[in-house]
Amino acid sequence: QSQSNSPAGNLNRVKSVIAVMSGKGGVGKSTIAAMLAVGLRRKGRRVGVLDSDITGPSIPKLLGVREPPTMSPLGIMPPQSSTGIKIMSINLMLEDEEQAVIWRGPMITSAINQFWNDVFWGDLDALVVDMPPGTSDAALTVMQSLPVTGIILVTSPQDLAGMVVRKAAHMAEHLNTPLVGLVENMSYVICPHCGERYTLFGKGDTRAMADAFNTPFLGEIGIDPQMAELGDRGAIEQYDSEDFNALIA
Amino acid sequence: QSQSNSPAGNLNRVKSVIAVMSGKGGVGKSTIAAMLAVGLRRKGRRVGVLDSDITGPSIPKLLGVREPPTMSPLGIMPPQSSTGIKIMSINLMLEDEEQAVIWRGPMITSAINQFWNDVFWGDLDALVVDMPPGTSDAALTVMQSLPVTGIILVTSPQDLAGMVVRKAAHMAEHLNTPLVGLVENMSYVICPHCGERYTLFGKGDTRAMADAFNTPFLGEIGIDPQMAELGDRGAIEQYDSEDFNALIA
Ligand SMILES: Nc1ncnc2c1ncn2[C@@H]1O[C@H](COP(=O)(O)OP(=O)(O)O)[C@@H](O)[C@H]1O
Ligand SMILES: Nc1ncnc2c1ncn2[C@@H]1O[C@H](COP(=O)(O)OP(=O)(O)O)[C@@H](O)[C@H]1O
Ligand SMILES: [Zn+2]
Repeated sequence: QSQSNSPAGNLNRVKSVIAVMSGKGGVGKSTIAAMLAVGLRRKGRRVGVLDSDITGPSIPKLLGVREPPTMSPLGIMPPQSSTGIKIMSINLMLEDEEQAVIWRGPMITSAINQFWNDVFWGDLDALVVDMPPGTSDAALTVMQSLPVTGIILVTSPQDLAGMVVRKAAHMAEHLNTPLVGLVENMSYVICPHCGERYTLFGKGDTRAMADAFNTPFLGEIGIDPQMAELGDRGAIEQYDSEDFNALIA
Repeated sequence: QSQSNSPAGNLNRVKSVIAVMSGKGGVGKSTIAAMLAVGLRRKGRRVGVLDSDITGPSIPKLLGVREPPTMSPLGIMPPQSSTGIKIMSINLMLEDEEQAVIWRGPMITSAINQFWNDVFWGDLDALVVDMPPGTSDAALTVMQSLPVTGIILVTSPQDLAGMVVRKAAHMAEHLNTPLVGLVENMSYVICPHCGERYTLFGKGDTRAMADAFNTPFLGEIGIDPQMAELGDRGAIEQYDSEDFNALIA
């Protein structure tokens, strides 16, 4: 399981690894990955999040964590969020969260391998892996080097997004990585003035996509300004909504 | 200018190369790149679009082009959109637009180099380059191998997006690639029922970002369901709006 340089790889006991992927950027993958960890944590599970988006990391900001990891004889010790979610991300190792990480594929691959092998995650019920957009080095490294239990695919209603998300689904099939299910995000919006519910990005064919890949449709999430705002303030752990509760149930 | 295997590299006369970048996915980068090309074409310019998002290509779908490129003694001949915009994208070379392209960095780099060196673009007033999310192989290859005249940065109002877009701006600075300006997309929405204008993703600090990078703020674009719909139908060339006209002016 581990080509670790540190004892961590041999000490870690991670029961399941859930990768959250979309292929397409901006569909809400990181927010849903963070909320999945929050939901599991609310049920008392021991949870970690591995941010495999090396050049566009969002997890520390969403969960309000700025503290860098520390080194110990056991390995790299991941900082924790306010509710006790362990986090590992390249952004925690930068002086400034806006610093560019201008790395080609091999550096991305070795960073992800280090996050899996050399971080002392300890005993976890679940490790959530937030994936970057695309089907390149990071996605290959996660699916080939981590014992991924399953992938949650996130899409938004537009055909354009769906086309790229299907590429990610095909990638999972090629690499024999099971799909846990498919979530549609940004499905509708409710006007704060008149209360009408309407769609901004059309009516997606996400259920048909779930059927095509023989995987459950896990539900729709509406656009909620409060989610974006709490995410920007590093307080996504305070977010609560019917859509998310139904998803995490 | 060219390490070309074909005569194209020596015959092409491209007056300017404008890269549209964000670092963050889903902010509208591809749609704005396509609309920039459409706007220039409406003014009678000879325009091409190079889709450097190899694993998540959107340009052919937005511009409604399915015809594959053809080989000629001059090089790879790019198909054209209905209004005459030349296009080159990996998606035009696939049997099925949903097929996954599971390539690591070096393959991505060589594809982008081929799109620049071996495609017979001919005489162009402008080549628009649509960039993928991230600051990895594709972005490095475009900035190091193409004579980029300038970069248009696209962000959305959320702080989370802004943080990652600033990484892209820092990358451009490190690579001495000039910034043309900064566009904020998804800035507001107008309710189709009551006509109220409101924000979904907060009030961005994009003007402050433009100042910080000493580059012009090029304007705001609202969320318009018609833009997503025309994009999904491959008819973005029919889109028209005050926000876009102000941007392209
Ligand atoms: N359902 C939603 N309602 C409101 N804002 C959302 C929603 N989903 C995502 N967002 C916001 O949109 C932005 C993009 O989401 P993010 O999780 O970063 O997407 P990805 O990881 O796919 O690029 C973030 O600022 C996030 O807060
Ligand atoms: N201002 C807007 N109004 C409505 N839909 C938009 C707007 N900007 C982008 N979109 C839609 O959002 C999706 C993402 O846009 P895209 O151009 O693919 O972003 P990126 O290239 O940054 O990933 C597309 O389906 C597009 O049609
Ligand atoms: Zn309304």
